[in-house]
Amino acid sequence: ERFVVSGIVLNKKEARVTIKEVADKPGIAGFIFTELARVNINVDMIVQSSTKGGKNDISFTIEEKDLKEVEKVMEKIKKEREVKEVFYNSDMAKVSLVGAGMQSHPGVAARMFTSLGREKINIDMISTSEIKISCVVKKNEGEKAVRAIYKEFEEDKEENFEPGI
Amino acid sequence: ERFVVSGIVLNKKEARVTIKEVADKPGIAGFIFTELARVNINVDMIVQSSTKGGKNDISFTIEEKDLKEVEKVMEKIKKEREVKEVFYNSDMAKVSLVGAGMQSHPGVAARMFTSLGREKINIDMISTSEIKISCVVKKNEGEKAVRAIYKEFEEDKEENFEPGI
Ligand SMILES: C[C@@H](O)[C@H](N)C(=O)O
Ligand SMILES: C[C@@H](O)[C@H](N)C(=O)O
Repeated sequence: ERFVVSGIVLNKKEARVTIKEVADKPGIAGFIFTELARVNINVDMIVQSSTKGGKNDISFTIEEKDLKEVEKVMEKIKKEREVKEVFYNSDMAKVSLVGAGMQSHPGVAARMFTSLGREKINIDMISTSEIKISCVVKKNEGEKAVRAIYKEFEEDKEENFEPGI
Repeated sequence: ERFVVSGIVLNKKEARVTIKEVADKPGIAGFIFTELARVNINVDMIVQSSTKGGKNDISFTIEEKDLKEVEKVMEKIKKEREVKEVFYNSDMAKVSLVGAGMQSHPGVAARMFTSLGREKINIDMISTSEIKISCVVKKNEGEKAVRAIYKEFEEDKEENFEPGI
C-alpha cells in the first residue's frame, strides 16, 4: 500500500486542558468525561500516556469558546477527586497530516516530527491514528507548521491535494 | 449526524514503551521516531500529553515481537539525549471503539470510559480521533473490556455489527 497524503488540516480555535496526577484507578476517566458531557462540552483529542506510579495525567482539547465552562467543571472535579492541579492553555494550534496507509509506513510520523523540528517548532502534544497524525504547536506557529509539513510531503500528495490553511 | 458504532477491535499483540522526561525541545520527537523508522519498527499509537516544565513523556505502542529491537534503539537514544528512564510493558491489550460521528457526540468517550470503570478495568493509555477511541488495558482484561463496551453501545450498532474479539 503506497502512502498517500490527502490533506493537512489546521485548527487554531482550540484550547487544551491538562489534569495532573489524577488517581490512576478504574472509573476516573469515566467520571471526568461524563461531567463534561453533562454540560455538552465537545472534546476533541483525549491523550493519556502510561505511567508507573498510582497517578496519571490526562490532556484533552476543547473549543476555545468553552474554556470558562470547562474551568467550572474542573473546579468541581478537583473538589470531588484527588488531583494535583489542572492547567489550561489556549496558545495552541493543532496541525494534522491526513492520509491512508500511514500504519504500515514507519517513517511517516518521523518525517512529520522532523519537519517541525527543522523549523524549530516545538511539539506540545501528539496523538495518532491509522489515518491521521496530529501535533499541537503554539498558535502563532500554525501556518509555519503547515508549510513545513507540506514541503516534506509534497512528493506524496494525491492529484488534487489541498493544504488546509 | 446520528452516532453509529461500526465495530470494537481488540489487539493483544502489542507492547508499550514510555520515555520519561525527555527534553521538550524542537527536534526530539523527530530524532526518536527516525531512529525507530531506520530499523523498520512499525509504531502504532504515539501519545504525548502536555506539560508545563521543560521535560515531557512520550508513550508509543509497537508489536510485541519488536520489543528486543526497540530496547536496543532506546539504549542508543538514552546515550545521545537526556532521558530520565525508559520503561517497557507488554501486559497490554488495546481495545478500540470505531464509529462515525463521534466528534459531535460528547458523551461517546465518557460512555466508553464509564463502561470500563463499571467493570473495575483500569485504563492505562488513551488516544482518540474522529472515528476511533482507543484504550489500553491489561492483557488479560481485553475480552472483558470488549464485552463491557459492547453492552454499553448495543443500541448504537449498525445492522451487521461484529465485535472483533
Ligand atoms: C487515569 C484514568 O484513566 C484511570 N486509569 C481510569 O481508568 O479511569
Ligand atoms: C518532546 C518532544 O515532542 C519535543 N517537544 C519535540 O518537539 O520534538
